[in-house]
Amino acid sequence: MTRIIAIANQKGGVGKTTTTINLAASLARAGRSVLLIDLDPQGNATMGSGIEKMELECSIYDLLTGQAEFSDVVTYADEAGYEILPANSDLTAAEVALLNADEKELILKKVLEKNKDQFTFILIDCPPSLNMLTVNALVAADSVLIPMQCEYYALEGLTALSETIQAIADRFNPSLEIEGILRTMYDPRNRLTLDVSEQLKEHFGAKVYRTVIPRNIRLAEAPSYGLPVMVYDKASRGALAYIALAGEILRQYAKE
Amino acid sequence: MTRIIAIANQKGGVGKTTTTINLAASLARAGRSVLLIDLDPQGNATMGSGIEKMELECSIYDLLTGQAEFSDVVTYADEAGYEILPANSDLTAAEVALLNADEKELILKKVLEKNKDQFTFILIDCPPSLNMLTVNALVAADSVLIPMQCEYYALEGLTALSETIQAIADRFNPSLEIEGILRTMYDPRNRLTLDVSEQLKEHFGAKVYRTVIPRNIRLAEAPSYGLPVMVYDKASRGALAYIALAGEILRQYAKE
Ligand SMILES: Nc1ncnc2c1ncn2[C@@H]1O[C@H](COP(=O)(O)OP(=O)(O)OP(=O)(O)O)[C@@H](O)[C@H]1O
Ligand SMILES: Nc1ncnc2c1ncn2[C@@H]1O[C@H](COP(=O)(O)OP(=O)(O)OP(=O)(O)O)[C@@H](O)[C@H]1O
Ligand SMILES: [Mg+2]
Ligand SMILES: [Mg+2]
Repeated sequence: MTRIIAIANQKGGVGKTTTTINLAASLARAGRSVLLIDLDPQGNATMGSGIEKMELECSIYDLLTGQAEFSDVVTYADEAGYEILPANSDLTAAEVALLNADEKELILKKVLEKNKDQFTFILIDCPPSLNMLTVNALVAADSVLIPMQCEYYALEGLTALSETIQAIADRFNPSLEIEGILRTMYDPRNRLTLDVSEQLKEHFGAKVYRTVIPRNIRLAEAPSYGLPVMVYDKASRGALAYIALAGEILRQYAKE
Repeated sequence: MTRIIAIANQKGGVGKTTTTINLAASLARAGRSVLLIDLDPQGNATMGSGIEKMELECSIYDLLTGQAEFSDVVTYADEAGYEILPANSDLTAAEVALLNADEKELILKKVLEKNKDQFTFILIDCPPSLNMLTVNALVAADSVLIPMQCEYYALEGLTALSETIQAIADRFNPSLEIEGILRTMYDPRNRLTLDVSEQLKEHFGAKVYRTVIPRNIRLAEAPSYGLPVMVYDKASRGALAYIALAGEILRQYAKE
């Protein structure tokens, strides 16, 4: 029973990639079979998983444009512990190519339908945009996990994101739901953080994860080694937080 | 003699908007006539300047698509002290519309040629992408100011950004140069920050501003009041840093 989760937020730098990598690694350590899909032409999730994006023979671009098979593109990120569909700047061409394709919002969904069964979790790292790549992720996904930096611009952008999710649910994907809201780079010493956190809980209630990801320099250092934080520094606050998040998510599924 | 500066970096959340607003306000306080152009459909610079993006009769979208005149769209942000071409989600449609237009990379340049003379500085806030909006900014600009968070993904993305700047200079805008590299959210206690900072200086030399913008919660709070930080809290480290940056930039022009 595969669960496809889009990690999305059009606000930049809120921790989408950091969350996708470290949640994927934590779920893999918990024994689940995980696929990470890098849907960002910047290829951050690819590099942060130890895959050199400049040396890819084929990437998710080739898969989306039908030029390569899933088995050609999927790669095992051995230190991270999950499979990955890697991305590089070729994907920029996809943003334009997709706009002219038939059923352009369903391309990723169709690719995944044929290939998802071997995985328990598929996590999709989205770019900071509500463009056709993110739309494809939201159409293909069962749910969306929203990393949220507890600051003004991110809170303000949540309205547009919620409207987009609703529009996609109405039109393409009626079962799409919010997996959860994850507070990232959380610093409880700030009045602003606490205020925004309060507003999130008022609006999203139990959807806001109890687990928060604290600001921890290890999370910023790990990708420079191409490692998830729990491989780079397993006792760090960042590692413990993402392992706790995986636990919170798995317990939600255990209840169902 | 108008100076048009694009504030660009395809990496999300590195402080583009915060820099555009606070540099614009600092230059205005130094007596210069400043125009801020919000080129991001997320409209952060618009909201952070105290302009309600949901209540705009017309926005930069209408200007770029020829549906409104410059004088209809330009608005004075009174507390901030500069003029602004505001943005809202209509601009998302522009990303697609522009792709089909003639000379699509020159649309903003042509608009500005007719209207720039009244301003000393025009600062353009770009979205976290190297899409057609950012391309328009780079084609229209005299120079690009790159805010840089001293962390791995931002450093890794600098290659793609430099290549894009070079490609645009070669093809459309031979006088395009790098105005400077601004280290943002700077925390000198981190080894990573210092390492990345060193690499920036090795690669970009004197282009790296001496002024760094420290991490300061006032910078994150100010936009929730629709104010630049020096209006919100003029003695804050964030305010002093952006005023110092404006000084460093103005001294460079004084030398020319
Ligand atoms: N909890 C944290 N503590 C410290 N640094 C963090 C934390 N989470 C992420 N970072 C760092 O902050 C920066 C932004 O995070 P990240 O790139 O994951 O965000 P993003 O939402 O994927 O950005 P983009 O919108 O550009 O895709 C990165 O340099 C990352 O290493
Ligand atoms: N020096 C700083 N200290 C503390 N917070 C900051 C600082 N600079 C920016 N911020 C906050 O960090 C977040 C990201 O900054 P900002 O939105 O300006 O980046 P951006 O590059 O414009 O992002 P995007 O790529 O989404 O357009 C915002 O919430 C902002 O208020
Ligand atoms: Mg990312
Ligand atoms: Mg911005």
